[in-house]
Amino acid sequence: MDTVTRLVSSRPVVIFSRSSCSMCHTIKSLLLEFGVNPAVYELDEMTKGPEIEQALLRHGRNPIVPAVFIGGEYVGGANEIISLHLQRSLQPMLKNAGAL
Amino acid sequence: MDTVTRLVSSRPVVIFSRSSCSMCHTIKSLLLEFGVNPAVYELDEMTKGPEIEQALLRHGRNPIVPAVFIGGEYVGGANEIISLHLQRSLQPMLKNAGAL
Ligand SMILES: N[C@@H](CCC(=O)N[C@@H](CS)C(=O)NCC(=O)O)C(=O)O
Ligand SMILES: N[C@@H](CCC(=O)N[C@@H](CS)C(=O)NCC(=O)O)C(=O)O
Ligand code: FES
Repeated sequence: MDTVTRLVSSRPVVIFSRSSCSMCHTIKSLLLEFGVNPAVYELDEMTKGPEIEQALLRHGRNPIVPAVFIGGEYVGGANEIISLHLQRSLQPMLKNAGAL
Repeated sequence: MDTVTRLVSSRPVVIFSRSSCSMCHTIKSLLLEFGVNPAVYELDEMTKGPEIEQALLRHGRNPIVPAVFIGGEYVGGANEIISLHLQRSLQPMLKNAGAL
């Protein structure tokens, strides 16, 4: 099992982020406001950061951050999360994953 | 005259950016849509990038990018530019600076 797979299956909501990225900050805040307790991995602060970036790139995620996984599944970046939120699909998705 | 002062007085609209930052991309696009022809400096792609970052930090700009100068004056980051746009104050400011 590669690192990303192990990390994303360990918590209902997992966010790969960079601490310097304000768009990542926005998405983190949005999920926190829902009452979610996400696992947040700041790739610029982790020794394994480059390895995880490579894995995300291989999974087709480019540009890389933010990368949001819900229930172990890749959901999307900032655009997708915000679209789902506007379509009122985000909360049901979080509930189904046991994040709420 | 320090590098930043020289750069920001050379064109009506100057943007300090990072090529990897999507918020910078949004602000660049917004100004281009106005018909402005900004000087864009991608700090992650310039040898002088770190020097310019230090100068911007000393001028109180933290976090650093995007940093937008109009008519040689520091106007703000993404939040300020978007607020001015919503208040309909951005276009007059651009006109006064000779950018439109
Ligand atoms: N449209 C994407 C934008 C993602 C994006 O551009 N992320 C930037 C940071 S804001 C990035 O990862 N840049 C390339 C890199 O840092 O490797 C989204 O909605 O999440
Ligand atoms: N509120 C600021 C946010 C600026 C910001 O957080 N910029 C980030 C990139 S999105 C940054 O420069 N981070 C620190 C750094 O990279 O030095 C704005 O509206 O522009
Ligand atoms: S680095 Fe600026 S929005 Fe992501």
